[in-house]
Amino acid sequence: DSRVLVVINQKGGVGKTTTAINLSAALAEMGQRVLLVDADPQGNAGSGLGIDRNKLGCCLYDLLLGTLSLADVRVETMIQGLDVVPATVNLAGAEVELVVIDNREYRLGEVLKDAVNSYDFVIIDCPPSLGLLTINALAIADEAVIPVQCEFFALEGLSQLYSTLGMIRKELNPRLRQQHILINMYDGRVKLHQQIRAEIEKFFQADLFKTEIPRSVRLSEAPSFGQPIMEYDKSGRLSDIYRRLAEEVVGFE
Amino acid sequence: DSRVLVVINQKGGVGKTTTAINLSAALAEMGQRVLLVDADPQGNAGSGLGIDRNKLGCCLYDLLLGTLSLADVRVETMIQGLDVVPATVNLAGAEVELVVIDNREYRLGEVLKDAVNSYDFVIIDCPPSLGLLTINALAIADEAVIPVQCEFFALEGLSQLYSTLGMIRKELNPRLRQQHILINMYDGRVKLHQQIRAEIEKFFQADLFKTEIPRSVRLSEAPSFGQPIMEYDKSGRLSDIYRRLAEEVVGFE
Ligand SMILES: Nc1ncnc2c1ncn2[C@@H]1O[C@H](COP(=O)(O)OP(=O)(O)OP(=O)(O)O)[C@@H](O)[C@H]1O
Ligand SMILES: Nc1ncnc2c1ncn2[C@@H]1O[C@H](COP(=O)(O)OP(=O)(O)OP(=O)(O)O)[C@@H](O)[C@H]1O
Ligand SMILES: [Mg+2]
Ligand SMILES: [Mg+2]
Repeated sequence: DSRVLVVINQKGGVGKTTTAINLSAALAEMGQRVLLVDADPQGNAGSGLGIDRNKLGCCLYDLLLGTLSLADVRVETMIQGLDVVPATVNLAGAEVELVVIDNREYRLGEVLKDAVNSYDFVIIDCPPSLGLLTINALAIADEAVIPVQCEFFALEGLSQLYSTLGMIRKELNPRLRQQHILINMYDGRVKLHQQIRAEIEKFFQADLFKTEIPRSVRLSEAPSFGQPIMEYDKSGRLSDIYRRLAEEVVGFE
Repeated sequence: DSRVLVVINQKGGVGKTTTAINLSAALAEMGQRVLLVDADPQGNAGSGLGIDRNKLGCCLYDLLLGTLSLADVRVETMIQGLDVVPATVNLAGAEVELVVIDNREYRLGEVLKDAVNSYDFVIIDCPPSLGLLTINALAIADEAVIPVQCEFFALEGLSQLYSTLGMIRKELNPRLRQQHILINMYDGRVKLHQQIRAEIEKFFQADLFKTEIPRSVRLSEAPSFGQPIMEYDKSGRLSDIYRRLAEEVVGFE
């Protein structure tokens, strides 16, 4: 059985997509079979891996509506062992259309049933909201990965996110085992970052990844070449950091 | 009559709230009467001005449901001339509850009718999505302010946003006159920022603000003190830049 990891945070721009792409690629490099599902209508997880959304005929939306199967919408990437279910803008329609169907929270789980047998990891990149697409992802998740910036607004949202996770465990998915907080864009020279990090360590120590991601321009350059950091800067510092993150994730088993 | 400015971008973390808070404060400093409406369930616009959302009894949600009036939910800030309609987490429920009511796109317009007579500017901070709360804000907007980062994913979303604005003009709000793009977190030393900025200038020159906001740690420190930059660093460079931005906005009249 595969492990389903959901990358979530309703705070925007904290590095959900960057984490989803580079963690997926690092796991695939270790020999794991990975399916990256883009559940964000912005479609950044696909485009960050060089998939041109305008050329796509179909995506997660068609899977959710049941008009196509997983085999139809799945796309191979240039990374051995990493496939993607991309998103296009019509996925935004799903948020409204899902509201009126039965079992609306479990729709994604139903359509990804096949995937959990043929991959080691299913990684779901979520939009910056706690709407129905994110709830659908959480309803089938084994673990949640929560990227955070060490800034005021990002810290504020964490307690709200934790109460949502508690509600999901109680009402939709008792299998949601753990959540892991990943500090991202950390700049040790910035006093605010040191202070906020100390707050996160104080309140959320048990859930904190040992690995943390520094701010690095190379990381924000890579998606414009359609590559994960392991391809864009193979022997660079950031590639090693994501390899360490992937080892930590595999070690949680 | 007041001018309604909506700060939008479905890309997360580009600086919507930072722009809404500091532009509102700079306009108030010039003597304009400003109402800042927080339409994002994260509630960052209120907390960035020192309003404790846990102490609030009510918010925009109660206004949308019609259980309270504008006078009940409006909060004065420490800035002369700047009032806020804060958001609490129950606003997230409005996205789903609005789906089933008549005229669901115009609900915000109906409840803010009083405001447009007693303020010079109504500024609405939107969540990072193109859902019903953002559509409600666009349905009553005179102008849209679009903060962008000079990074790959942020540029990708602009053309999607422009087609949404076109749809809004045609179907919901022909009065939506203009949109203005504000470059934010710009770092001239970063090659990617120079390249992306050149792209934005090529395709969106006519809509670009002359003022642009550099990356500055002071700006991300200010909200943790509950202050806009004009209070936190009164004579600093960033305060002057937001004063110039406010003058540019007033000059568009
Ligand atoms: N460690 C880092 N160092 C530098 N830049 C980063 C880092 N992590 C992410 N970025 C950049 O910051 C921006 C925001 O990251 P990203 O888009 O992955 O966040 P997100 O949480 O997925 O955003 P959204 O909420 O819109 O989905 C992107 O331009 C990305 O390239
Ligand atoms: N020019 C700037 N320089 C440095 N930091 C900035 C700047 N503008 C915004 N920030 C910081 O970047 C982060 C994102 O900004 P902000 O929260 O305003 O974006 P947003 O678009 O409102 O996010 P969301 O999509 O979650 O609503 C915040 O921590 C903010 O303090
Ligand atoms: Mg993303
Ligand atoms: Mg915001």
